[in-house]
Amino acid sequence: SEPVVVVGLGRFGTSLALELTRRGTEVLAIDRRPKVVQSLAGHITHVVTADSTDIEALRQLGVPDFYRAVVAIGGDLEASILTASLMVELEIDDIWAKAISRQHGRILSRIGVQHVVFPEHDMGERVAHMVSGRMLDYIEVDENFALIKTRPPKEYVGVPLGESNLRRKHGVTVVAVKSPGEEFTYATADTELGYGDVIIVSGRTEQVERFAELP
Amino acid sequence: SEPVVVVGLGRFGTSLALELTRRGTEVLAIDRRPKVVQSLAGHITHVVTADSTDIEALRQLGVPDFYRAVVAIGGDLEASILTASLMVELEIDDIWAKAISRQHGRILSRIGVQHVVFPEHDMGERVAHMVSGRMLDYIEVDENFALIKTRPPKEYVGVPLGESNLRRKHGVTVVAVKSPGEEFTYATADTELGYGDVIIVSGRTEQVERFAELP
Ligand SMILES: Nc1ncnc2c1ncn2[C@@H]1O[C@H](COP(=O)(O)OP(=O)(O)OP(=O)(O)O)[C@@H](O)[C@H]1O
Ligand SMILES: Nc1ncnc2c1ncn2[C@@H]1O[C@H](COP(=O)(O)OP(=O)(O)OP(=O)(O)O)[C@@H](O)[C@H]1O
Repeated sequence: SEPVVVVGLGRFGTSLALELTRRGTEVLAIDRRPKVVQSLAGHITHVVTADSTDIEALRQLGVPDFYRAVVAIGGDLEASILTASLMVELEIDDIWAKAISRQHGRILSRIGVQHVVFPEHDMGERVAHMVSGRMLDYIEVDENFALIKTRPPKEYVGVPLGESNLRRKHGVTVVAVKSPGEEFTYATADTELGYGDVIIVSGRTEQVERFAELP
Repeated sequence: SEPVVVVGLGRFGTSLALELTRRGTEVLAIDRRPKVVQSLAGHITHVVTADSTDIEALRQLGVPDFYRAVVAIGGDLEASILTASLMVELEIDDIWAKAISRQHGRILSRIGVQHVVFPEHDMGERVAHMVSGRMLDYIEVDENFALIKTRPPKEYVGVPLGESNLRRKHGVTVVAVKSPGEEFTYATADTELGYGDVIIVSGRTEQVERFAELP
């Protein structure tokens, strides 16, 4: 797939750049801190020390030739917004940027960033659901739709899904099942939920949450 | 559900404490920065200024009575580990802690933290999949199983899922479908994918990734 330029090698940017590299995508990673750049040399396709708010530096690095860019600068709002603005000016087609607040995100959108992400904010909400409920994971797909990882309620253990009729009774669908020692496989009408299983359940948010609370 | 004590009101901790409060869970939030505490007073059940590495302060705040705690301190490793260690000492049953590196996470687990989360790292990986592929979202459920949000490949538009036989051909399952202007609803054999639809697809990681790349 197309090469990606990643600016900002904090924890989020580093994880992103490493994962892209691991998946075979060519990455040009830029950070102004030499120590950070040195520690990642060899782990990312190309890592360079540069100031991303300097348009000439970006040009010299060949950034205008990139189709996609990620601005992963959080704490320094000025650097984040300036860098994003330069990416728009250099006509990068697909710009992603991290925002640390709603306001920060709004500014980034207004200057032309197509995809704004809120890593700490989104993870805070996700972990809040895990902490306050019995679910093992919670993913909000939409404002009203969610996917959760949870254990089967006792009353449905040992019953084939086709008989449990979870959709009619609870408005939820079991998507996949993982038995101890095995991997996740998709659920069918014949799938019998086991006591130690972990299940992926989808449905409207309130309904999957309630389902996860069943003993 | 049980009250939760949250230590550390950075972006992650704040988002978590606010989401818990919004969902009706009682929260005691602690941060040593008075400004942060003041800005959140009234938005979280209880917010107090205190040093979480001071066991007496925690006792005075009634922390030992809590069943669950979240240590949301990232940058200050010493404060994170000391605080987590005190939570274990105060016999909090269910401790969650944010870690900013594998090493940090290992230490937290060793001292007795039951749930270690890596917000920036996990989001970095998630966004890496969104940036490098055509998918709209990517959630890793397990090392080998993933859920993605994507658009239907052209060849399956206008065909009922029962006929598309995606499981046999691509090893993936369409979990839910969202048509423009509508909400997500679970997919059935009769569901016909439309051109502007967004679909949630589950399956083994490589298979859902390949499916998302179909034109
Ligand atoms: N103008 C710039 N040019 C290049 N790199 C920059 C610039 N400004 C900031 N950075 C780099 O961006 C990285 C991330 O910035 P910062 O630490 O402020 O973000 P963060 O959101 O707090 O990070 P994390 O992902 O760890 O939460 C840092 O390594 C920093 O050196
Ligand atoms: N000993 C302590 N007692 C109370 N609060 C503390 C203590 N140490 C750190 N904090 C608070 O924890 C909060 C988060 O810490 P820090 O900013 O280092 O983490 P972070 O992971 O970088 O945050 P973010 O979630 O924004 O990425 C800060 O508001 C800080 O004041």
